[in-house]
Amino acid sequence: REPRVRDIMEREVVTANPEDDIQAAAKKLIDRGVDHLPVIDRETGKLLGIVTSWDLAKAIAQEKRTIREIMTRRVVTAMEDELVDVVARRMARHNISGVPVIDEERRVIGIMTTDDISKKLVGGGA
Amino acid sequence: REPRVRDIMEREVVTANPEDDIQAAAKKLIDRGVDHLPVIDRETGKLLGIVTSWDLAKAIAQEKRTIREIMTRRVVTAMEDELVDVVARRMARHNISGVPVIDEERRVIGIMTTDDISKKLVGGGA
Ligand SMILES: C[S@@+](CC[C@H](N)C(=O)[O-])C[C@H]1O[C@@H](n2cnc3c(N)ncnc32)[C@H](O)[C@@H]1O
Ligand SMILES: C[S@@+](CC[C@H](N)C(=O)[O-])C[C@H]1O[C@@H](n2cnc3c(N)ncnc32)[C@H](O)[C@@H]1O
Repeated sequence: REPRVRDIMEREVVTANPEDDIQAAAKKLIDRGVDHLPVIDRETGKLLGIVTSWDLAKAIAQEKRTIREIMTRRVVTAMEDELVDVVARRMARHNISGVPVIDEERRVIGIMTTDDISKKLVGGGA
Repeated sequence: REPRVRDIMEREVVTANPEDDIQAAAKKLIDRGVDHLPVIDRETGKLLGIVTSWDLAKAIAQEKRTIREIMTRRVVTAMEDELVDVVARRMARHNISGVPVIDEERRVIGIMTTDDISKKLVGGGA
């Protein structure tokens, strides 16, 4: 059986708010050892954008200060019932390392990264 | 035939020097759209450490200024004739997304990331 996103996605997602400052976002990434922060609207819980450690590198290179300035708004996402290789192709096409997994109401229910795909390839060996 | 590191590694590696400042390293990552910078000794060409966009996030969180302060010195590496799944297991064990590929003299001849492994899984589909 072909693996689906729900089989390998992480369900505990670290998220950010658009009014967070860059240092608060950086601390979340460091505390949890992750690279991706979906940005969530506090009122609705819906996906607004995404910030990665790469965007924080961009903040240093371009001297930007807030999450709103550096977050990507057109987010590439996945649904949990999609085939992993279809989503892996989508990530390769956009040169990105991870996608938030959303439900029909655009709420974030998980995240899948190329690290998760690579682990699946070797039977999750760690 | 089981894929080996040489079959999927990137051969054009973006590198940094230990005396680079953080903004110079950030600009290299952004200009090339990558996350990993092996740090190379200018005199010998040998691998000294590694800096990733995650380390730049750390520099923001912890207010550090130089590559020397934030680079990781004990670098997890691979040789080009190793099996991809052996190296993928090594990356999963260390929770890292990429390894420099080195020769017998510890010179960097390539880099392999979980993005490269994920692309290989789908036949490099882009
Ligand atoms: C081109 S990628 C290259 C670096 C790295 N591999 C990464 O995924 O961040 C960097 C840019 O992609 C964006 N990005 C990352 N994941 C994304 C996603 N799921 N949807 C849209 N943009 C995304 C980031 O916000 C960042 O601006
Ligand atoms: C624990 S990982 C988690 C974030 C991300 N997945 C990454 O690979 O950077 C972050 C730390 O791993 C280190 N790192 C990344 N690649 C490495 C490698 N090949 N060998 C040793 N350390 C590495 C980075 O320098 C950084 O301090």
